[in-house]
Amino acid sequence: VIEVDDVKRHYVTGGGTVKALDGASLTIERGEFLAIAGPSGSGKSTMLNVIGGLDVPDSGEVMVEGKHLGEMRQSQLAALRRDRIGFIFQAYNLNPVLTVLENTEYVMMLQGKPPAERKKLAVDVLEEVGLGDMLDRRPSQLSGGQQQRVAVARAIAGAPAIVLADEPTANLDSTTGQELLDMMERLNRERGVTFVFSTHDPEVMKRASRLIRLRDGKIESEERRR
Amino acid sequence: VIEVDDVKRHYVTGGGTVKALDGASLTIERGEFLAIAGPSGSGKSTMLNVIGGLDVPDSGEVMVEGKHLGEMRQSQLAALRRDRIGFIFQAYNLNPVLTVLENTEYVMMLQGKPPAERKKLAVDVLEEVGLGDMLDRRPSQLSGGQQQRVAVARAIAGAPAIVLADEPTANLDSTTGQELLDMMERLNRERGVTFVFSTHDPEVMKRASRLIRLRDGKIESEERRR
Ligand SMILES: Nc1ncnc2c1ncn2[C@@H]1O[C@H](COP(=O)(O)OP(=O)(O)OP(=O)(O)O)[C@@H](O)[C@H]1O
Ligand SMILES: Nc1ncnc2c1ncn2[C@@H]1O[C@H](COP(=O)(O)OP(=O)(O)OP(=O)(O)O)[C@@H](O)[C@H]1O
Ligand SMILES: [Mg+2]
Ligand SMILES: [Mg+2]
Repeated sequence: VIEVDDVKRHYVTGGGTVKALDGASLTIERGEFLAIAGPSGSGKSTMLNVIGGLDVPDSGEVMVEGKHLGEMRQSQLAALRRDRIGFIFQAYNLNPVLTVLENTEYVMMLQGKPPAERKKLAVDVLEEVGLGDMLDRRPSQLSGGQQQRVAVARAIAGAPAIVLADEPTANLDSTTGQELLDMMERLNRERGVTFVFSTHDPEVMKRASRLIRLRDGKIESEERRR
Repeated sequence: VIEVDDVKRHYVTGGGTVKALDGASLTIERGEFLAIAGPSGSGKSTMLNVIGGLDVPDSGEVMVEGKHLGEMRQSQLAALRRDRIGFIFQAYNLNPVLTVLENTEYVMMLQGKPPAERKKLAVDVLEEVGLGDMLDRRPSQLSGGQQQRVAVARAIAGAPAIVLADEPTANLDSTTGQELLDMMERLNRERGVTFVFSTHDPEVMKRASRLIRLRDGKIESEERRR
């Protein structure tokens, strides 16, 4: 369902050229539960951004559900992300002026889901991540881990086909992190949602059915498990 | 060096009253290397904010180096933080318009350290956290873990008496996280810097000489190690 073909992405800074991705290729089947590990700065966030069409590689191809991202117009890319992909950002990127509930409903609203339906879906997922009694708070009234969970809820509330999660448990205690993984695994198993997540957490890596290791923008190794 | 006496801090939200800290007391000796653990939302960030004078409790007392924070004027509190305390925020709070080097030098500049000296101290600590070749970048040009390391560098560059670190390794791979802890331990051992950090990471907890567990705004348990 996702095809990354010899993708390169570099940045030119004052100090020189940074190769965020340096010829990475990856095929992800529908329904996979894939973890991307690697040292800080190895290209994990860049990889997720490129897969999700949020960043454009300098060379190489990315295909999602049979479509070449590089050939799509901005509006088509936006529609693909809105309808097919749920994104959990490393820094959460919640809208500070919206409540927890409104933040979670946001994408479903863009999709045109009716208010009653999107509210129910949002409330259900917020309860599942333990935030059911914080619907009316704003992000500044939440702890770090609570903000992270809203970011997760927002990405999965509409049960997208693909979830791209950038370090989804970084600010969570191990119990809450495990509960989140249980929920992600269940969505994966029961609804066939494809999960691709970056992580530094060995506990999260253990739960992946496949583990990719990045180093200096390249895929260093790969293991299949269960 | 730090005395927290029956501190309470609540928030009133639409949904009711949240007891972020609910009668917590803690004494921290000079030179300690103390970890605060606890579930998401248990009050760790609030505890650090109250110790650092960034937040005012509703009741109870906080004393830092013999001074009652509650009796100090804003200017005195600001001077205490600037001169005696280094703070690593959970969301880093880097200044987006300053470079990595400028962000790291910032507190030392407020302290009136001469340019040559603060630059040397800043460059040294940035090299120690592996960012020596990123001095002129801005936060938006860094990975999540690189931003976290700048936040650490900024807090410790001037070797403050006390460092309050809110989840300093959350976005770091285990190697980089261990290197950071090595550096913090060395500052603690060689220069007597007092460290108080919150964490979810069992590896970080293991390295603490004392571990406090919070739950629902109260201290649930405490262990001394080594
Ligand atoms: N401005 C606010 N308004 C209302 N409630 C708040 C506010 N700030 C924090 N809280 C609440 O206070 C409690 C403690 O928050 P705190 O940030 O200290 O938790 P934490 O232990 O640091 O959590 P985490 O591990 O998720 O970072 C949480 O329940 C949080 O929702
Ligand atoms: N806008 C930018 N300008 C210059 N370099 C950048 C920019 N964005 C990212 N980089 C660099 O690209 C490399 C890969 O960054 P990326 O964010 O993908 O790493 P990561 O694996 O997600 O790291 P972390 O685990 O710290 O989040 C890093 O060396 C980073 O400094
Ligand atoms: Mg990243
Ligand atoms: Mg916190």
